[in-house]
Amino acid sequence: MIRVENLVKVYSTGAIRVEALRRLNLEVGRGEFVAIMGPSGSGKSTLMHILGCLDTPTSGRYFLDGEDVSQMEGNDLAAIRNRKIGFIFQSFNLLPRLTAVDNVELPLLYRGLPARERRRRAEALLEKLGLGDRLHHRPAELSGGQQQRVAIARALAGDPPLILADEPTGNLDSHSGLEVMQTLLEVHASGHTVVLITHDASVAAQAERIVRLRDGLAEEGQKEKGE
Amino acid sequence: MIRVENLVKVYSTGAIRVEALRRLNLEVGRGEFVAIMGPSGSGKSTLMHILGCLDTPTSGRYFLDGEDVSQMEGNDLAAIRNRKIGFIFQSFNLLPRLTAVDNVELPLLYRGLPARERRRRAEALLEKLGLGDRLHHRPAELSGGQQQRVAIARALAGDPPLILADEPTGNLDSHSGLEVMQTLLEVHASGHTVVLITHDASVAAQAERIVRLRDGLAEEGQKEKGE
Ligand SMILES: Nc1ncnc2c1ncn2[C@@H]1O[C@H](COP(=O)(O)OP(=O)(O)OP(=O)(O)O)[C@@H](O)[C@H]1O
Ligand SMILES: Nc1ncnc2c1ncn2[C@@H]1O[C@H](COP(=O)(O)OP(=O)(O)OP(=O)(O)O)[C@@H](O)[C@H]1O
Ligand SMILES: [Mg+2]
Ligand SMILES: [Mg+2]
Repeated sequence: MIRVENLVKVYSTGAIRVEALRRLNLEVGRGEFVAIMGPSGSGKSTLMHILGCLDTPTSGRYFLDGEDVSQMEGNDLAAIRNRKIGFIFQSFNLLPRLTAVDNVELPLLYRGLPARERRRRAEALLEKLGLGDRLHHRPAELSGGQQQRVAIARALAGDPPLILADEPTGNLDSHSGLEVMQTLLEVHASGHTVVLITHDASVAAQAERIVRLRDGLAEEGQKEKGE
Repeated sequence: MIRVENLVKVYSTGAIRVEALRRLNLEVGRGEFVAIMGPSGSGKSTLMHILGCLDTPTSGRYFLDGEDVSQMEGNDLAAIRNRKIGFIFQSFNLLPRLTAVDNVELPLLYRGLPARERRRRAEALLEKLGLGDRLHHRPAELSGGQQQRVAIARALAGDPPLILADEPTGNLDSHSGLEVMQTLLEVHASGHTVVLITHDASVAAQAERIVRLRDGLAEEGQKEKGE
């Protein structure tokens, strides 16, 4: 499903130049559940943004379902993103003026679902994540962990084939964290591909494989789960 | 240093009414290191904002150094906040147009320190937290864990007697998390009072005492460290 070849991302503005990804190679098979770990600043979120079609690499190739998206732009990239990818951001990125349920319905607008079906699905997901009594709160009226769970529900709402989760349990107590992992495991079991960044070894242990990043490079295949 | 009596906080806007804190009682002695744990949505950040003089309770009392601040407003509250409290926010709240080092210098402006001394202190703190090569990056040019460390440095810059840390290691790998805890333990050892919210039991274990919140109430004294 995902094949990344010699991916390079250089941030360069004014006096600043950072090589965030340095010829990174990675493959994720359709239906796999992969965890990505690595030190703060090692390039994980940068990689995720490229995988999520939210950013383009400086050089190198990214094949999503066999299609080279690394040179796509604007509307083409957005179309693929909306159809294929659910993204859980490290800092949530909820729309501040929309309620929880409206935030979750957003991906469903693109799919032409009728209003009642959008609402039903959004409510069901939020209830599953323990937010049934917070449907009409705006992000500023939610705790950190509640905002995180709204971001998760939004990513899953459209049932996309690829789920990218950047630190989905960072703000959650053990109980809510278990609920989230339960939900991701169910999504995976129903055939979806899941790539998850985490600093929590007990979360990573629930994936099928762990890829470790260090200084913009992936130690692919050298650090298998259980080693 | 901190005494909170029958603290109540009710959020009430339109159809929404949430009792976030429900007659909460808590004491923290000068120089103590207390961890606060509890489920997502149990009222931890709400309590922290009141302790940090960023919000006022609906009812109840908050004595900071023997002074009743629960009925203070505006400038008086701000003055106490700037002089006495360093706050690490769950979502960082860095100023987006300032660089890392400028963000960290901010609390020092209130103290009339000369520019060269402000810069020296800010740089020293950032270097200690592994960000010596990120001084001139703006928040959007930093990873999640790097932003978190800038927020920590900013809270410590003015050497305030009370440090309030809301999930300071949530976005950090184990190595950076250890560096942060090391720094907080040093600050505590030099006489400061530290109150820290965390979902991580291994972080809470480094405090002298753990207070557990559930549904807006503190189980004070019933769950001591090691029980
Ligand atoms: N402005 C608001 N209006 C209405 N309800 C609110 C508001 N802010 C917070 N709440 C609610 O108050 C409760 C306590 O929120 P708080 O942020 O203190 O939780 P928390 O313990 O810090 O949770 P977490 O571990 O997820 O960060 C939550 O259930 C939240 O939905
Ligand atoms: N716009 C930018 N300009 C310059 N440097 C950047 C920019 N965005 C990110 N960086 C740098 O690129 C590196 C990788 O950042 P990235 O966000 O991918 O790290 P990460 O592995 O997700 O870290 P964390 O675990 O802390 O979230 C970091 O060192 C960061 O400072
Ligand atoms: Mg990141
Ligand atoms: Mg909180």
